[in-house]
Amino acid sequence: MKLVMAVVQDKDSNRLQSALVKSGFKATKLASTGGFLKSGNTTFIIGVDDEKKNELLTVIKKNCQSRDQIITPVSPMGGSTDAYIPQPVEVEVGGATVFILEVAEFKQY
Amino acid sequence: MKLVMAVVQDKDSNRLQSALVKSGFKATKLASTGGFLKSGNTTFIIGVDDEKKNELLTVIKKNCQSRDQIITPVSPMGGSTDAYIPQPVEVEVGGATVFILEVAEFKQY
Amino acid sequence: MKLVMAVVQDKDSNRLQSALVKSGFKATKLASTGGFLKSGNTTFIIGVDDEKKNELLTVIKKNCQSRDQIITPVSPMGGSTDAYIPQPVEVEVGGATVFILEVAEFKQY
Ligand SMILES: Nc1ncnc2c1ncn2[C@@H]1O[C@@H]2COP(=O)(O)O[C@H]3[C@@H](O)[C@H](n4cnc5c(N)ncnc54)O[C@@H]3COP(=O)(O)O[C@H]2[C@H]1O
Ligand SMILES: Nc1ncnc2c1ncn2[C@@H]1O[C@@H]2COP(=O)(O)O[C@H]3[C@@H](O)[C@H](n4cnc5c(N)ncnc54)O[C@@H]3COP(=O)(O)O[C@H]2[C@H]1O
Ligand SMILES: Nc1ncnc2c1ncn2[C@@H]1O[C@@H]2COP(=O)(O)O[C@H]3[C@@H](O)[C@H](n4cnc5c(N)ncnc54)O[C@@H]3COP(=O)(O)O[C@H]2[C@H]1O
Repeated sequence: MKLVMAVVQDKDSNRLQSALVKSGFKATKLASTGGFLKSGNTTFIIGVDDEKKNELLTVIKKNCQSRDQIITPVSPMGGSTDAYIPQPVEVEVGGATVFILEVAEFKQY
Repeated sequence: MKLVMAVVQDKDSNRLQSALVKSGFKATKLASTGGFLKSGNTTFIIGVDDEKKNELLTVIKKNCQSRDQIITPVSPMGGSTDAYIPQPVEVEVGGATVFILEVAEFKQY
Repeated sequence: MKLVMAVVQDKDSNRLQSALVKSGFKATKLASTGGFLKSGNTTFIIGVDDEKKNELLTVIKKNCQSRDQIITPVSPMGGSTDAYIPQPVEVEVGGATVFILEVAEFKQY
C-alpha cells in the first residue's frame, strides 16, 4: 500500500474530491497553506493499493490544473529596499505536488 | 521508530487524546475532512518507538468506535437523475483508519 | 527525496516560513494541536532532495526555539482528586519535533 499526499489548489479541491469518490478512492482532506504565496491550499491524504496507484495519479492529474497568479511582493525578493516600488510579479502555481510514501502497515478498527 | 497516522471520528478525538497522554504517548492533532461524507474528522500524528507500536494500536482500538451514519445523497450515487427522490442511506463509519509509516530519522531541537 | 514533517511552536512559524523561502526550500503548512498542552502549534511538510536535508535541518534548528510554558493541570496527572488544589507546573516545550520519511516517488502536475 502507498500513502499519497497531494497538495492541490483550493479551486480544484471539490472537483478532485468528487472524482476520487466516483473512481472508488477513499481520501482525507486537510486545510493547508502554501509556504511561498501564504494562501490557502488543500492537502489530500489517500491510502491506495499498489496496483491502483497509477490510476489514482491519473485522476489527480486530470482534475488539478496549473494557474498563473499575480502577486505583489511586499519587499524585494532580494537586494536593497531604498525607494522600492513593488511591481506585480506573475507566479505559476502547479496543479498538484504529490509525495508517495510506502505504508509499512494498514489497520482499520 | 514509526509514524502512525490515524483518522478517527471527532466524537472519539478527546477520549483518544486523554488515553494517549495517560499511556505516555506523544501526539499531534490535525483537523481533517472525510472524502466521502465530507464531514469533519480528526487525524492524529503519533511518533512511536517500534517496541511500543502494538501497545499504541491497542489504545487506538479501545478508544475509537465505529458508528452508523444516516446520509441523504444529494444526487444518485450512479445512474439517471429524472424524478429522483433522495432516499436516506445508512453508512457505517469505522472507528479508526490507521497508516503506519517507517521513520528514517527523528530529531528534536 | 525525503519528506520532513516538523511540528513547531506557533510563535516560530512565520520566522521559519520566511527562512525557508529565503534558503529556497518549498513547504506546506498545516495548523495543528499538541496532544498534551492542547494548544495550537504548526506542522510543516517539506519535500527536500537528499543532499539538501542537512541544510534544511539547520534552518529549522536556527529558527525554532524551546520555551518554558506554565500550565495549571485541571486534574492531577495521576493519583487521587480529594481536596486537590491545582498547582501551576512548568513544562518545557521544544523548538521542533522532526520526522523524516523516505519519499518513494515525487510528481508535479
Ligand atoms: N522560493 C520561491 N521562489 C519563487 N517561486 C516560488 C518559490 N517557492 C514557490 N514558488 C512558486 O510559488 C508557487 C506557490 O508556492 P506555495 O509555497 O505557495 O504553494 C506550494 C506548496 O504548498 C506545495 N509545495 C510545492 N513544493 C513543495 C515541497 N517541496 N514541499 C512541500 N510543499 C510543496 O505546493 C504548492 C504549489 O507549488 P508549485 O511549485 O506548484 O508552485 C509554487 C512555485 O511556482
Ligand atoms: N484509504 C483511505 N485513505 C485516506 N483516508 C481514508 C481511507 N479510508 C478511510 N479514510 C478516512 O477515514 C474515514 C472513515 O472511513 P471508513 O472506511 O471507516 O468509513 C467510510 C466508508 O464506510 C464510507 N465510504 C467511503 N467511501 C465510500 C464510497 N466510495 N462508497 C460508499 N461508501 C464509502 O463512508 C465512511 C466515511 O468516509 P469518509 O471519506 O467521509 O471518511 C473516511 C476518510 O476520512
Ligand atoms: N512523538 C511525537 N509524536 C507526535 N507529535 C509529537 C511527538 N513528540 C512531540 N510532538 C509534538 O511536538 C510538540 C512539542 O513537543 P515537546 O516534546 O517539545 O514538548 C512537550 C513535552 O515537553 C511535554 N509533554 C508532552 N507529553 C507529556 C506527558 N505525557 N507528560 C509530561 N510532559 C509531556 O509537553 C510539551 C508539549 O507537548 P504537546 O503534546 O502539547 O505538543 C507536542 C506535540 O504536538
